[in-house]
Amino acid sequence: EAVAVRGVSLREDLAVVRLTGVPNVPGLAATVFAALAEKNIIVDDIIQNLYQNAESAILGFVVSSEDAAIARELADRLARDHEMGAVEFSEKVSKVSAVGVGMRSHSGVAATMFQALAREDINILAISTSEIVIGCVVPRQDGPRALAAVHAAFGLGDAVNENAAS
Amino acid sequence: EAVAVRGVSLREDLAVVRLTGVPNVPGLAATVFAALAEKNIIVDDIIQNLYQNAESAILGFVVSSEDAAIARELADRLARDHEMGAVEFSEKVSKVSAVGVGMRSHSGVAATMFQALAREDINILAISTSEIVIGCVVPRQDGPRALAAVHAAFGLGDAVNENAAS
Ligand SMILES: C[C@@H](O)[C@H](N)C(=O)O
Ligand SMILES: C[C@@H](O)[C@H](N)C(=O)O
Repeated sequence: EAVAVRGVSLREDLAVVRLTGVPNVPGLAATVFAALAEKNIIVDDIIQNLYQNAESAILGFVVSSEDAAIARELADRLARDHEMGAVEFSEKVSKVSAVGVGMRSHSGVAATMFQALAREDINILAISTSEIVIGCVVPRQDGPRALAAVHAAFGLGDAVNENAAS
Repeated sequence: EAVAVRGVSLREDLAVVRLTGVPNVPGLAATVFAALAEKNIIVDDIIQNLYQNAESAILGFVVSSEDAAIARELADRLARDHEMGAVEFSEKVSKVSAVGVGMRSHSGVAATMFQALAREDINILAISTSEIVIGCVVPRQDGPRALAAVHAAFGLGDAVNENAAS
């Protein structure tokens, strides 16, 4: 619902690292993030679902482009040490976020946001939410267009590009 | 870092629906959420990662227990109509969320939160974040213990159970 969303922003220069086939046992997410913290890697979002009938998880996390290489190297090592599956990687991505109040009727707000992106033929690579934010990772070249489209879809004024020179 | 987290809360009576093998093409997330919105299903979190070398996605969403059956039925239909993979389902789950300011050094805050859960042998089923929230879905019976453990890990006072009678 248009009234629920009060702002949309774009964060650029990101990458997504995905650990696949993570055994679904307590302690693994802790191990992964202790390792990232120990390398001082700043993580923008953490996104996990189970799959393979809940035997495994896909544990994804978003980092800045400048930390991408070290994050990927660390992910490769963790995958080997803990018998995970392949490490997947999406480089050169951006994240567009819709911020609102009372977005618990997420399905309506999400539908509006995703439809705005679909109309622009923009592919949604990752989605992560909280009660007041819906964040969509898109290919870098589509970021500015995604920002404008989502802004317009919620009837808002000038789009805010966090990366634009002020 | 303890100073960054100002509160932890627990939301109970949830379920997670996971669409697997979702073709990674623009427009599918929009189709799924338009269908959920049309049935007035309230979605608590939306969690998506790509996998299978970015050919497909796992698109998960958290709903209340009372909407679980209708959400699952809808997911089954969408999976058939759009040639997705199996629909997976986690019933009887709760979500513990750490709320903070300046949590962009997520890896340290996340490590602390996940380690608190690991020490209690609590399995993390799903993770979704925004800039100020880290949310972990855990089995229902572990919710109250998860809340207490995360609270203590961040040096906070009385835990807030959103579901406790006031
Ligand atoms: C997959 C990973 O999150 C695991 N379930 C854990 O609790 O650490
Ligand atoms: C998988 C799904 O999110 C798809 N990438 C879309 O943009 O709709």
